[in-house]
Amino acid sequence: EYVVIKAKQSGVQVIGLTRGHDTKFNHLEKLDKNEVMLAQFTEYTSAIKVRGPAVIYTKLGTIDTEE
Amino acid sequence: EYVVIKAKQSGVQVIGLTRGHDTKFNHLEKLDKNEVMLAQFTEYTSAIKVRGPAVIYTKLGTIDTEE
Amino acid sequence: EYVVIKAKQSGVQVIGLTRGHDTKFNHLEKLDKNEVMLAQFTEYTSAIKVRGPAVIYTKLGTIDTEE
Amino acid sequence: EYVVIKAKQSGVQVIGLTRGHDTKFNHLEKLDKNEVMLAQFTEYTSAIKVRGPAVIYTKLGTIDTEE
Amino acid sequence: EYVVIKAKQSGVQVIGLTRGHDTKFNHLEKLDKNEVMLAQFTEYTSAIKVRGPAVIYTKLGTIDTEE
Amino acid sequence: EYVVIKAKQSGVQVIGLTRGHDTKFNHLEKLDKNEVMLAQFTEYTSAIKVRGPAVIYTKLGTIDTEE
Amino acid sequence: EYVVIKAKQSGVQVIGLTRGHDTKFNHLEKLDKNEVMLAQFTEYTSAIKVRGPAVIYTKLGTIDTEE
Amino acid sequence: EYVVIKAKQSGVQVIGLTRGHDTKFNHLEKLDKNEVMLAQFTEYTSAIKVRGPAVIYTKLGTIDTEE
Amino acid sequence: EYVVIKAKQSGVQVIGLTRGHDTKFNHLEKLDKNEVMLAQFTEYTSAIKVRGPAVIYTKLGTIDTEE
Amino acid sequence: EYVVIKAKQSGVQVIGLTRGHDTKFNHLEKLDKNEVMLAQFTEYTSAIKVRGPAVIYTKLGTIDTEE
Amino acid sequence: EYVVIKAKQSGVQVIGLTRGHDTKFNHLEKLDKNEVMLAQFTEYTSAIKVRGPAVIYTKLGTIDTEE
Ligand SMILES: N[C@@H](Cc1c[nH]c2ccccc12)C(=O)O
Ligand SMILES: N[C@@H](Cc1c[nH]c2ccccc12)C(=O)O
Ligand SMILES: N[C@@H](Cc1c[nH]c2ccccc12)C(=O)O
Ligand SMILES: N[C@@H](Cc1c[nH]c2ccccc12)C(=O)O
Ligand SMILES: N[C@@H](Cc1c[nH]c2ccccc12)C(=O)O
Ligand SMILES: N[C@@H](Cc1c[nH]c2ccccc12)C(=O)O
Ligand SMILES: N[C@@H](Cc1c[nH]c2ccccc12)C(=O)O
Ligand SMILES: N[C@@H](Cc1c[nH]c2ccccc12)C(=O)O
Ligand SMILES: N[C@@H](Cc1c[nH]c2ccccc12)C(=O)O
Ligand SMILES: N[C@@H](Cc1c[nH]c2ccccc12)C(=O)O
Ligand SMILES: N[C@@H](Cc1c[nH]c2ccccc12)C(=O)O
Repeated sequence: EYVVIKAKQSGVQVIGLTRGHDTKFNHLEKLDKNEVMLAQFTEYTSAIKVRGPAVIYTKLGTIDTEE
Repeated sequence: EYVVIKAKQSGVQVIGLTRGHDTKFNHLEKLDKNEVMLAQFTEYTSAIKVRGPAVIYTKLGTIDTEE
Repeated sequence: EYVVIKAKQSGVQVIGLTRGHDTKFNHLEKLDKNEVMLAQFTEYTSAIKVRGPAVIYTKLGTIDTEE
Repeated sequence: EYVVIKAKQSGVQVIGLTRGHDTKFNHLEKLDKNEVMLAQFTEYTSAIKVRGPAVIYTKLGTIDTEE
Repeated sequence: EYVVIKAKQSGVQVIGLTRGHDTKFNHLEKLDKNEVMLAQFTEYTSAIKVRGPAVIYTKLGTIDTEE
Repeated sequence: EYVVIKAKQSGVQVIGLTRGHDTKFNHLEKLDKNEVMLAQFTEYTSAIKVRGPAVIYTKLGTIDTEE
Repeated sequence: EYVVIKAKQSGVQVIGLTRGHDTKFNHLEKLDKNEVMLAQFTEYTSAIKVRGPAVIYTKLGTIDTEE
Repeated sequence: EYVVIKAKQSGVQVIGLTRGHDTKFNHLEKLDKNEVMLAQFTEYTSAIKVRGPAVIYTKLGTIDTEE
Repeated sequence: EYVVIKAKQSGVQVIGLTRGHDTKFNHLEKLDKNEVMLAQFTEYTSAIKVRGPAVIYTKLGTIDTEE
Repeated sequence: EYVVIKAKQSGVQVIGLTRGHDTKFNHLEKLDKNEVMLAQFTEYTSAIKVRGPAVIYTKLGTIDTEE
Repeated sequence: EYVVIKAKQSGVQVIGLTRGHDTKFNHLEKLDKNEVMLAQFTEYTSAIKVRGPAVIYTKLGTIDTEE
């Protein structure tokens, strides 16, 4: 399972949340304008938050965070 | 299995409910306006509640909590 | 396997029934108006009952309890 | 594998039949009008009977017991 | 794997035939008019016979025993 | 894997052939008019013969033995 | 994996070829007119030959041996 | 995984090539006109060659060797 | 996983490349005009090269080497 | 699971991010104009970033980084 | 998982990149005009680069490196 995040502008944040008993940030990736991140769910990451203007491609739909 | 929650306004709450014999909150994530959370069901989370104005994308349909 | 319950009004009850030799309530979750619960079948919950005005999204169809 | 039973009137009975060498009732759930039961086949339940006015949603079709 | 049998009239018989070296009846369920039985193939039941006026829903088609 | 045989007339024979090094009959089921048999392939039965006027529903097609 | 052979006339032969280092006949089934044989590939049979006028239903297509 | 070969004329050859470090013939089956062979890939056969006028049915397409 | 190669003319070569640390030829099969080879990927063959005028049928598309 | 990146111009960077507790670069591949990279998610790479003008083909959609 | 590369002109290079902690070339295959290579991802190859004028057939789309 992976998702795809494309930054429409610089400053997009893709945050991995820890799998397990606790839920805290394990990583914060900053994307510049037009950068694309393809990110899996993993043993370490069971939730993902996206902040900033981005298009997120998932199997459940495509989401423009600004619309 | 994951679902996607997009906050239409700030103050959306995504709550993980514990897997197991008991059912209580294991985590409460607050989303600001336009933030997107992609959340799996896990060893720790077997149910999820969403409060506040949001669009929830699932394989069973897309749900606008305000409609 | 998960299902999605959206409360049309406050007072919706989502009840988990125990997996196993016996069938009794393991949990009763109350939903307020517009709250959404995404609930899996689990090691502990092999049947679910829904009371009150709700829309239930399943892979077998979408059901409005009031229609 | 689960099925969905919606009671059109009060008095609907959802009966679990035992898996195994014998076939007898392991549980009888009564549904009131508009209640919905989502029920899996399990280690204990390998057949289900439905009595009374109900709509039954299955992957093989949707059945109105009164039609 | 399950099938669904709806009795059009009372007196429908759903018979489980034994899995294994022998083939004999392990159970005979009688259905009244409008009763529905959802029955799996199991460790004990590898064939099913249906007698009487019924509609049988299977993944291979829907069969009205009277047509 | 199961198939469905509906007898158009009495006298239909559904024969199970043995799985294994030998191929002989392990069972012969007679169907009366309008009786339906739902039969799996099993540890004991790796081929099935049908004699007499019947409709056979399989995932590869539906076959009327008389046409 | 199974295939279906319907004999259009008497004298159809369904031959199982042995799985393994050698390839020889393990069984020859004769079909009379209108008889249907549903045959799996098995631990003992990894190829099947059909002689005579028949319709063969497979997941790769339906074949009339006489056309 | 199986394929189907129908001989349009007598003299069709279906050849099994050995699985393993070497590649040589393990079997050569001759088909007469209108004979059909349904052949799996196996522990012993990882490639198949067909010579002569035949129609070959596979999940990747249907091939007439003469066209 | 298998592919199908049909030789449009004699002199087609189907070459198996070794699975593993090294990549060299493990086999070279020559096809005459109209011969068809159905070849799996195996423990020994993880890549295949085709030289000469052929039609190659794969799940990713059908390719005529001359077009 | 693999994705495909085609460089529209020289200078495209395909970066592998480490699977595990930490998230850092494990590899940076530079692509020249018109080069294509087909890259899997692996034991070592659980996220991929793409910088520069490229077309990225994924099962969730096709993305032109410049649009 | 395999992909297909057809060389439009001679001089196409299909490069296997190593699976594992390091990413370096494990093999470089040269294709002449009209040659086709069908290549799997393997224990040794977790990424593939293609240089030169080719058509690449993948489950994510068909790519002409020159367009
Ligand atoms: N630590 C949580 C993270 C999580 C995943 N899905 C969630 C849904 C809601 C809240 C938290 C979560 C877990 O692994 O289960
Ligand atoms: N603790 C419960 C949580 C739960 C999951 N699905 C439910 C449905 C209804 C009520 C509770 C639940 C369990 O793991 O089973
Ligand atoms: N305790 C029962 C609960 C149940 C599941 N499906 C049912 C259908 C009918 C009646 C009871 C049930 C079981 O695990 O099997
Ligand atoms: N005890 C039976 C119940 C059953 C399941 N499917 C059936 C079909 C017909 C009759 C009985 C059954 C069993 O587990 O096998
Ligand atoms: N005892 C037989 C029952 C059976 C299943 N499928 C059949 C088809 C034909 C005849 C008998 C059967 C078996 O388990 O194999
Ligand atoms: N005893 C044979 C029965 C059989 C199955 N499929 C067949 C096809 C042809 C002839 C015989 C068979 C076997 O198990 O393999
Ligand atoms: N004994 C051979 C039979 C066979 C299966 N598929 C074939 C294709 C061609 C020739 C022979 C075969 C085997 O098990 O492999
Ligand atoms: N002995 C070879 C046979 C083979 C299968 N697929 C091939 C493709 C090309 C050449 C040979 C083959 C193997 O098992 O791998
Ligand atoms: N020996 C290589 C062969 C190979 C498969 N796919 C490839 C792609 C490119 C280059 C070589 C290969 C391997 O097993 O991995
Ligand atoms: N080291 C992280 C990399 C990662 C994968 N998916 C992510 C999503 C967001 C942030 C980081 C990641 C992991 O394996 O889990
Ligand atoms: N050695 C790397 C190769 C690789 C696969 N996919 C990638 C994506 C980006 C960068 C490198 C890679 C690995 O096995 O993981």
